[in-house]
Amino acid sequence: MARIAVFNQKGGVGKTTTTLNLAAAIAARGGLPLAIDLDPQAHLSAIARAVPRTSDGSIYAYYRDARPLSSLVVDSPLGWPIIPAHIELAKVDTQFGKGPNILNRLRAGLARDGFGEAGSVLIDCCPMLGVLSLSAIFAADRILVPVSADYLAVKGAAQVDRTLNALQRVVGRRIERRYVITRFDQRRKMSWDILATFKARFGADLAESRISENVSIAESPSSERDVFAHAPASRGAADYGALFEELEATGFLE
Amino acid sequence: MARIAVFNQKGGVGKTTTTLNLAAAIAARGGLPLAIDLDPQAHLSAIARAVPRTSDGSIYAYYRDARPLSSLVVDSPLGWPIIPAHIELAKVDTQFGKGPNILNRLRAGLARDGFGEAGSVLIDCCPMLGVLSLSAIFAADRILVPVSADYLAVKGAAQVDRTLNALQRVVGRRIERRYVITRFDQRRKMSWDILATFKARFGADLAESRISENVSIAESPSSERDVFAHAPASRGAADYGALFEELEATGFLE
Ligand SMILES: Nc1ncnc2c1ncn2[C@@H]1O[C@H](COP(=O)(O)OP(=O)(O)OP(=O)(O)O)[C@@H](O)[C@H]1O
Ligand SMILES: Nc1ncnc2c1ncn2[C@@H]1O[C@H](COP(=O)(O)OP(=O)(O)OP(=O)(O)O)[C@@H](O)[C@H]1O
Ligand SMILES: [Mg+2]
Ligand SMILES: [Mg+2]
Repeated sequence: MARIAVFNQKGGVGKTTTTLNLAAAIAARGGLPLAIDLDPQAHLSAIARAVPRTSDGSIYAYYRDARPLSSLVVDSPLGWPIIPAHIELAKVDTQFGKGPNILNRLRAGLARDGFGEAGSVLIDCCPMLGVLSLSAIFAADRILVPVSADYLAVKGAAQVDRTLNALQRVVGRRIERRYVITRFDQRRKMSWDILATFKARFGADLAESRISENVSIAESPSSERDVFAHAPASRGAADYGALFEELEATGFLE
Repeated sequence: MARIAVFNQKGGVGKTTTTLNLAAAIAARGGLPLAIDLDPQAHLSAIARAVPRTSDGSIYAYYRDARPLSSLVVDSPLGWPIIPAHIELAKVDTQFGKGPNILNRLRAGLARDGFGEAGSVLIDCCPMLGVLSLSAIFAADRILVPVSADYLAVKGAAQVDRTLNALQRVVGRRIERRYVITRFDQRRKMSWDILATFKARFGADLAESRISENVSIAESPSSERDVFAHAPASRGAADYGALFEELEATGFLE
């Protein structure tokens, strides 16, 4: 089963939204998703009503005290478990040069506790290419890259591509990735131009399914729910359902 | 004249877009804006066609070699000057604990060269509360906080508020701030609910002017232009013009 880093160094492209709704789709289909919030801003944890009062209950405790990851898993009203983040997690990003092994610690922790063997692990990354996000990329079997359908995100997607290719030389293996267009507004010519650009650039690495700009997707966090619970008949729910189907069928979640 | 940090630790809320279009509005009115790109992802620099080939031509050279900031200013086809960023700037964010004075170096550099005395300095921040963004906040006379009209941005705005209040105790003075709602979609009930929430929370710190969700704003980076040059008759141009007028009239740009 897969360990998937949901990564894009560009801000606001739908990483948290995609982690939330993909985990929900997996759970609805009887899969066993585990979410790991690796963003000190802890937005996914907040939606899951799982933000710990102190960093002791967060993934920072793994880094600081070597607490086993399995001891940090909490259930959530969303219906699937999460290892929450905490603002103190930001200290990890300042630890470059404090030992090259920091980048491998997450991978080691997941392996030690057997995460990703029976179910899918989805790691929500912060919008920065630092120790945390690199740790997620190194820990993952594959990378899911949400890219919003706007020009500044196109620039960001090109950077992600270059970054992953550079990292491949470091890790010595192909880093499997899938780009997913988000916030696609079919009424805008820009959306279609960008779709063409992404198809040309990413080819088979671009998911067929795209996520429409849909108010239900934007609304669901306010009631601390995923889009399926919040608005099951919405376009947003349909689109995330279709994305799940495609990733499942193409073995991306294995 | 003002040194303004355009800051929000949440990603994708319109920091770069607001820096771009506010600088353009200031320049159009005969002001002398200077933009400083403090985001290693250098999106503003890219729109300005000013990304330097090596970090020698970027603000990283100030941090690494103490090159004077005035020597790093370049003109741009946008019509106003910029000190560009570079991916190597990310190294600065890993330098917490390498001396408390790192947070004051930008402020000192601006003062040394007299920036912000004759014109407005706008500092585009990255979506992280690290050394770079904190440096911008410490260097600035006031903070402009774009917040997009969606619930995850509401969470982010609350965090910004708490952060600025905490920093006030550190710097020993009130940190003047203005919140600006961006990506406001008047057709969505959510937008109006969020507007009410922000009014209640931020009161007089909330700008009256808000920036509508407008495709022209999203398109302008693709032709490396601001929205006034790209689509002068658009709603986006009108909204950024109105924001400029309000900030000017209320002395925020002084
Ligand atoms: N398809 C969509 N339709 C409408 N709104 C969306 C959609 N996808 C995301 N959003 C909204 O856009 C905003 C940014 O999304 P999100 O926070 O998931 O991005 P992110 O990449 O995790 O951001 P960050 O870089 O700050 O972590 C959120 O308010 C979210 O609700
Ligand atoms: N008012 C608007 N209408 C339409 N699109 C907008 C608007 N404001 C911003 N955008 C688009 O939203 C995306 C995010 O904006 P932008 O990159 O300026 O945010 P940011 O806060 O600087 O992001 P980051 O945190 O990654 O630096 C961009 O593609 C931009 O073109
Ligand atoms: Mg996020
Ligand atoms: Mg930006």
